[in-house]
Amino acid sequence: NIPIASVERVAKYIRCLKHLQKKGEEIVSSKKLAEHTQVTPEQVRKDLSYFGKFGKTGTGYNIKKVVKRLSNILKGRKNWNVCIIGAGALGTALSRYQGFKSAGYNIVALFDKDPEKIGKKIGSAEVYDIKKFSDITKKKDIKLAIIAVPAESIEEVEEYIAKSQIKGVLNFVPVTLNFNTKRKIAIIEVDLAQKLYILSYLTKK
Amino acid sequence: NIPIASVERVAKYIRCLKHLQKKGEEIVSSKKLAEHTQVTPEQVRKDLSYFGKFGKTGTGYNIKKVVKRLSNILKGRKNWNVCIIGAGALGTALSRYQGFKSAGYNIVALFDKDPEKIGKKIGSAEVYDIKKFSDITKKKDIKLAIIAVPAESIEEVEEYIAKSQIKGVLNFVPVTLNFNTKRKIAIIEVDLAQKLYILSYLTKK
Ligand SMILES: NC(=O)c1ccc[n+]([C@@H]2O[C@H](COP(=O)([O-])OP(=O)(O)OC[C@H]3O[C@@H](n4cnc5c(N)ncnc54)[C@H](O)[C@@H]3O)[C@@H](O)[C@H]2O)c1
Ligand SMILES: NC(=O)c1ccc[n+]([C@@H]2O[C@H](COP(=O)([O-])OP(=O)(O)OC[C@H]3O[C@@H](n4cnc5c(N)ncnc54)[C@H](O)[C@@H]3O)[C@@H](O)[C@H]2O)c1
Repeated sequence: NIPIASVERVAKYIRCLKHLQKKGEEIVSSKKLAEHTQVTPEQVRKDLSYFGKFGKTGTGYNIKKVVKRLSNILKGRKNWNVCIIGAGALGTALSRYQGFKSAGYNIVALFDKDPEKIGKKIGSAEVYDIKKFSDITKKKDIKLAIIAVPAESIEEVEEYIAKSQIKGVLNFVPVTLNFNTKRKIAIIEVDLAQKLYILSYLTKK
Repeated sequence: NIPIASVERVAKYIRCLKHLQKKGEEIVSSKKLAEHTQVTPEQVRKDLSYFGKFGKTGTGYNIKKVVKRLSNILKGRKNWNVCIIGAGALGTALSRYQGFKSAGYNIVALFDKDPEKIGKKIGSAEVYDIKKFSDITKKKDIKLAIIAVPAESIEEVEEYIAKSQIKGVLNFVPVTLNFNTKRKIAIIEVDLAQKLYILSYLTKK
């Protein structure tokens, strides 16, 4: 059972390693990986040790092997079908973001209640009526949902999610979620204001 | 000089503490704060020790005092003026997000090159011509910029930023930034795909 703090850092390592891979690099030292992600080399080695024994040559880790193993363990499957609830400004931006697709997360549906938006195509996915949430998420094997609706719509969305087979939720709405179901639903909250706190700290010092 | 990993956790603590404050709570134990942010109580106490001596009663920390001190140190000033470069789907969503304002980060301008967007009001800020970037950021005392343009526009935006007085940048574009200037510019990259890696790990186990 890997500590969540390690999982969070490993997501950063994967991104950094894929970036190095694109530049044609094949080996990386724990020192270099540490510098790119602002942790210590010891922390990098400790985090990676949760994911198995990586044969370390004199010069470092084999990037291809490490990316493959870390991604497999974090993702569990090669591709995930993801939906976005709320086809507004944020939902639209997320639906078009290529970074999800290149990480193996395919946005295959959006849901909204606005008749002006239902039926539209955004990115490579269609906007469906939220009333059809359960049917469509089941049909398209969607287990993950991104929530991007106004705060006042949260209770209604919680109900649709509870009655579906969604297992994980990425929540952008500044409200604590509660699902009226016995099924375990993983929740990650995103608050971009946290990034600005960190940025102002780095800027002022 | 506080380790960046601590600064990142402290941004989470602030958010959690403000949430408890809203619920009317006045004291919090390091155990409770740890549970809410998925770290150990020891880590909480160690992180807070970088920010000063917090008189700890038998039951815990005074929420009001801790939020005030952590925010002051992370922010350095009560309010920051922030601009968004790129008034597209993502830029629009960020401009309307109330979470920035309640943390003391005021979106006071957006910049774009599309004549259809220049002059529009989004959230409580106006969209200006990117050509006027230097003048307007100087006039409005803007030190932080959020970048939300397509990848192909990055070089042009880097030049505008280098020639301005921007000191910190929150970058949503999946490109490594380089600024042709001696001035130190803090950079934080956001890649929401990382959140999905963590979510799929939590979902599958
Ligand atoms: N956490 C962050 O960092 C962050 C950043 C930006 C925005 N946000 C949040 O994201 C949310 C969306 O922001 P936005 O600017 O895209 O808003 P928006 O108003 O542009 O879009 C909201 C969309 O949700 C739809 N909707 C409303 N009720 C619905 C329901 N019951 N079922 C399905 N769809 C419904 C609307 O029709 C609309 O299309 C807001 O809650 C905002 O606070 C968070
Ligand atoms: N990191 C993440 O998690 C994440 C998530 C979503 C989107 N994104 C990225 O954010 C960026 C914006 O996405 P979007 O969906 O809002 O795109 P968009 O096409 O809707 O908006 C881009 C805007 O930038 C403007 N623009 C283009 N060139 C410009 C220039 N030189 N100066 C000023 N403005 C300029 C366009 O006119 C447009 O208004 C993309 O690079 C996308 O990959 C990142």
